[in-house]
Amino acid sequence: MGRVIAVANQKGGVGKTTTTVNLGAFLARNGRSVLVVDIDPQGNATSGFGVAKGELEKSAYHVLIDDLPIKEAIVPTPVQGLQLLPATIDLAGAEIELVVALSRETKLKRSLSPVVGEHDYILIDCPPSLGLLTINALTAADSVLVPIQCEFYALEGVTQLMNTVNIVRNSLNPGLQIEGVLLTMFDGRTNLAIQVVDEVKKHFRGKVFRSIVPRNVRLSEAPSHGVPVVLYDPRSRGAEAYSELAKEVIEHEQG
Amino acid sequence: MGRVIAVANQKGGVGKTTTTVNLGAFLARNGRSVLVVDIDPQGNATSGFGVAKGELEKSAYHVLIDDLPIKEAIVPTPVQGLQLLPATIDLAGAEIELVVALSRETKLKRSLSPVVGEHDYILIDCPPSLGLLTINALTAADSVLVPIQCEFYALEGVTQLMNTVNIVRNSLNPGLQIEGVLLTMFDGRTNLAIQVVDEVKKHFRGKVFRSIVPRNVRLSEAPSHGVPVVLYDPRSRGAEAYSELAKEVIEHEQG
Ligand SMILES: Nc1ncnc2c1ncn2[C@@H]1O[C@H](COP(=O)(O)OP(=O)(O)OP(=O)(O)O)[C@@H](O)[C@H]1O
Ligand SMILES: Nc1ncnc2c1ncn2[C@@H]1O[C@H](COP(=O)(O)OP(=O)(O)OP(=O)(O)O)[C@@H](O)[C@H]1O
Ligand SMILES: [Mg+2]
Ligand SMILES: [Mg+2]
Repeated sequence: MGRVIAVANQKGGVGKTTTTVNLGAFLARNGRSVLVVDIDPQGNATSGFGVAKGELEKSAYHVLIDDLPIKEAIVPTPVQGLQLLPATIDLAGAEIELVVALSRETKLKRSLSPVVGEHDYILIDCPPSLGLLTINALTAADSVLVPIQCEFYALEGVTQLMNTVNIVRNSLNPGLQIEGVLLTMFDGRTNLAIQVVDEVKKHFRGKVFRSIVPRNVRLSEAPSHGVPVVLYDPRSRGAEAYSELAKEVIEHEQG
Repeated sequence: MGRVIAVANQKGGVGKTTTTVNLGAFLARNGRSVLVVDIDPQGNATSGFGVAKGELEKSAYHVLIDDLPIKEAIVPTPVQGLQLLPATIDLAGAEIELVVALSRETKLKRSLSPVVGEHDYILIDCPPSLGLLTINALTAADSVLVPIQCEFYALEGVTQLMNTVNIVRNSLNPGLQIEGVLLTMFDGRTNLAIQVVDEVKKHFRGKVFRSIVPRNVRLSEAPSHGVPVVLYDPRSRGAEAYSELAKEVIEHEQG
């Protein structure tokens, strides 16, 4: 039975997409079957796998708004064992269209139900907001993975995110757990980064992944080649960190 | 008559808040009267000026949703000549509440009208989305300043942003101009950054600011001290870049 993990944080640019794409790729490298769901209208996870958005006729928008069966929109990726539900610019209109839809918060959960049993992991890449698209992801998910950038501003939004997770748990998805908090873009040369790491570990006692993702230019170069870092530069420090993270996530499988 | 500039880009973490706070501070240093309007529910611009959000009774939420006169919510900052309309977490609910409000796109424009004549510049820090808060900012603005991070993913969303600017210009704000495109977090050691700069200059011929903001840790440290970089480390490369930017924006005054 597949585990559905939402990768969410309303703070922008903290590494949600980079985490979804690269964690997904390393889970697949470990023999797991993975589906990545891109529900960010920017479609960065879609291009992170080299999928040309302009040529797609079906995408997450049609699944969420037109009730298109999800299997008709899923596409392969360059990573063996990893498939993708792509996002296109149409999705930008979805938030407003969802506002008036019946049972609008559970649309994604219902769309995913035909494929949940076919994948070991379903990773959902969320946009930088706490609107209806992210709420849909939190409602569909078994757990939420929270990337936190090692920067001052990134600490501010965490309370708001946890409040939202609690609201969703109380009203829409009682089983929603925290998969873990991932520290990203760590630059050991700055005091600020070290202070943020201490702060986060204190605040999320026991929920912080051991793996810390360093700032590593190979992670930001890989998407321009349309592949995850495991296919671009597998020996880079960024690749190693996400490989370690995948091992930790797999450790959680035993519960 | 004050110039209203919206700082917007739905891509997350590209430097919207850092630009609003530091451009505002240097415009004030040049003797201009500045009002910064924070309409991002994360309230990063508010803490970037050291304003304690927890102690605020009035904020952008009350101005936008309860029609509180804006002068009752404006607070001073550590920068002489620069005032702030702060944001608190309440604002997160505003997007949904605005959906059903009458003339919902012009709420901010109407709220600002009492103070437009009192400031030389009003800078609006937008959240990382193209929802009703950002639409309100684009409708209230004379021009939009677009920070673009020198990264691959940051290029993807620009077309979507320009589409939105055109839609707002055609239906809500015929006078909306582009103040300029600002390249941020430039790291000259990576090829990727150089490629992105070339790409952006080609795409926005003539609209790209000469100043390019380098990646500089002093910019990310300053907010943890609750002050803009001009008060934290005025001789840093980050401070110099925003000082140059302020001079370019002032050059536009002569139109
Ligand atoms: N560890 C890292 N080292 C260097 N660059 C990174 C790292 N992680 C992410 N990046 C780069 O930083 C930028 C922001 O990361 P990413 O787009 O994954 O964040 P996000 O949270 O998904 O952003 P958004 O809020 O817009 O969805 C991207 O250009 C990405 O390539
Ligand atoms: N030139 C720079 N050099 C180094 N760090 C920077 C620079 N500009 C911004 N930062 C840091 O990068 C992070 C993202 O910047 P910022 O928060 O200003 O972006 P934003 O676009 O406002 O994000 P959001 O989309 O969440 O509103 C912050 O932690 C900030 O301190
Ligand atoms: Mg993303
Ligand atoms: Mg911001």
